Amino acid sequence: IIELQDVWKIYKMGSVEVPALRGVNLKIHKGSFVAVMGASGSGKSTCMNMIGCLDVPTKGKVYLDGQDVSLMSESALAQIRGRKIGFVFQTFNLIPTLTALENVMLPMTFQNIPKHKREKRARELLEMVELGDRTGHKPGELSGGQQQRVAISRALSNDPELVLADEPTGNLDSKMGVEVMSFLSRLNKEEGKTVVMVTHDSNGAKHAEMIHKLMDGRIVGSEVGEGQ
Amino acid sequence: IIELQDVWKIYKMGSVEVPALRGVNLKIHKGSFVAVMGASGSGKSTCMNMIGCLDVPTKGKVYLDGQDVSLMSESALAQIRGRKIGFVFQTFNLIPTLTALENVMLPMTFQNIPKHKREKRARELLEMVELGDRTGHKPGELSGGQQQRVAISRALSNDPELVLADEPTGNLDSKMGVEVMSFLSRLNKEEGKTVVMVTHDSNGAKHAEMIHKLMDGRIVGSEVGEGQ
Ligand SMILES: Nc1ncnc2c1ncn2[C@@H]1O[C@H](COP(=O)(O)OP(=O)(O)OP(=O)(O)O)[C@@H](O)[C@H]1O
Ligand SMILES: Nc1ncnc2c1ncn2[C@@H]1O[C@H](COP(=O)(O)OP(=O)(O)OP(=O)(O)O)[C@@H](O)[C@H]1O
Ligand SMILES: [Mg+2]
Ligand SMILES: [Mg+2]
Repeated sequence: IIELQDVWKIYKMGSVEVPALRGVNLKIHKGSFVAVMGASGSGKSTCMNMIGCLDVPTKGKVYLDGQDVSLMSESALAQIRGRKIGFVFQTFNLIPTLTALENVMLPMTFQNIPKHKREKRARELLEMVELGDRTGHKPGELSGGQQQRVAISRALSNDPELVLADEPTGNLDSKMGVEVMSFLSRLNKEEGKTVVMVTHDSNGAKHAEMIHKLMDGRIVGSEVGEGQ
Repeated sequence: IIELQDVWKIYKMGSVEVPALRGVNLKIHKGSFVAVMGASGSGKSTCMNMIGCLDVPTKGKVYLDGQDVSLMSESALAQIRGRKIGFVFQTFNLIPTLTALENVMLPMTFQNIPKHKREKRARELLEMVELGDRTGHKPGELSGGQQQRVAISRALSNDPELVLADEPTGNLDSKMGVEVMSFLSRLNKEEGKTVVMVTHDSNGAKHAEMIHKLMDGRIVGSEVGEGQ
């Protein structure tokens, strides 16, 4: 479903070059559950941005369902991002002026779903992450872990086939973290969604079928997880 | 050094009341290393804001070195926060338009420290969290865990006697997380700083001398840690 071929990302800061990804080769098959681990600064979020077509490589190619992403129009890409990909950002990226419910409803607006359906689905998603009693709170009126959970619900709002979760449990206690991991596992096993998760939690990573290790912008190892 | 007496924090949202803290009693002695744990939404950050004099209770009292904080002038409080308390925020709160170095130098500006000394100390603090080669990056040019480490360095910028760290390792891989925990432990054992840390990591919490468990806005248990 997604393939990265010799992907490089080099940030230029004046005369200095910062290589965030240095030749990443990665194939993510439809319906798989993949974990990406690695030290802080090793390139995981940059890699996720490539997979989610949110950024373009400096060198190398990204293929989405066999199509070269660099040859697609911005509107075609926007359609795909809106309908097929759900992204849980490491820093949440919630809209501060909207409530939790409105934040989760937002992606559905672009798919022309009627309001009463958007609201019903958003409520269900928030209840699934135990925020049924926080729907009217704005991000600033929520705890860090609650904001993270709203970000998770929002990513699932359009029922995407590909879920990209960048450290989805970093702000959660172990019990809630385990619930989120099982939730992602169920989306994969029962709903057939492709799930790619960046995590620092090696116990959480075990839920995956495959764990890739990133180091200094390169994949240095891949091992089979327990989530077969 | 810090005492919370029957502290309540009740947020009012229209006709709804959200009790974030419901009668918290807590004494933090000078030079101790305390961990606070609890489920997402249980009141940990709210509790830290009380300890750090960043917020006022709805009911109850906060004493800082024996003085009732509600009787202190805003300028006296600002002085204390600037000089005596270093706060690592759960969402970092870095200034997006300043570089990592400038962000770490900022708190020292208000203490009239000359520029060359501010810059030298800021560099040393960033090197301690392995960001010596990222000093010129703005927060948007840093990974999530790198932003978290800048926030840690900034909290230590004025060499405060009280360090409040709200989930300081949430975005860090286990190796860097262990380094930060040992760093906090050293600040306590070797420099005599009082450290209060919110963490979801029970292994990290063991570094503390005392672990308080928060649930639904109340302290429901306290146990001795291994950091004696
Ligand atoms: N401004 C606000 N208005 C209304 N409710 C609020 C506000 N700020 C926080 N809350 C609520 O107060 C409760 C405690 O929040 P707090 O941020 O202290 O939790 P926490 O223990 O730090 O959680 P986490 O581990 O997720 O960071 C939460 O249920 C939250 O929804
Ligand atoms: N806009 C940018 N300009 C310059 N350098 C950048 C930029 N964005 C990221 N970097 C650098 O690229 C490297 C990889 O960043 P990335 O966010 O992918 O790391 P990460 O593995 O997600 O780390 P973490 O676990 O801390 O979130 C980092 O060293 C970072 O400093
Ligand atoms: Mg990252
Ligand atoms: Mg918190």
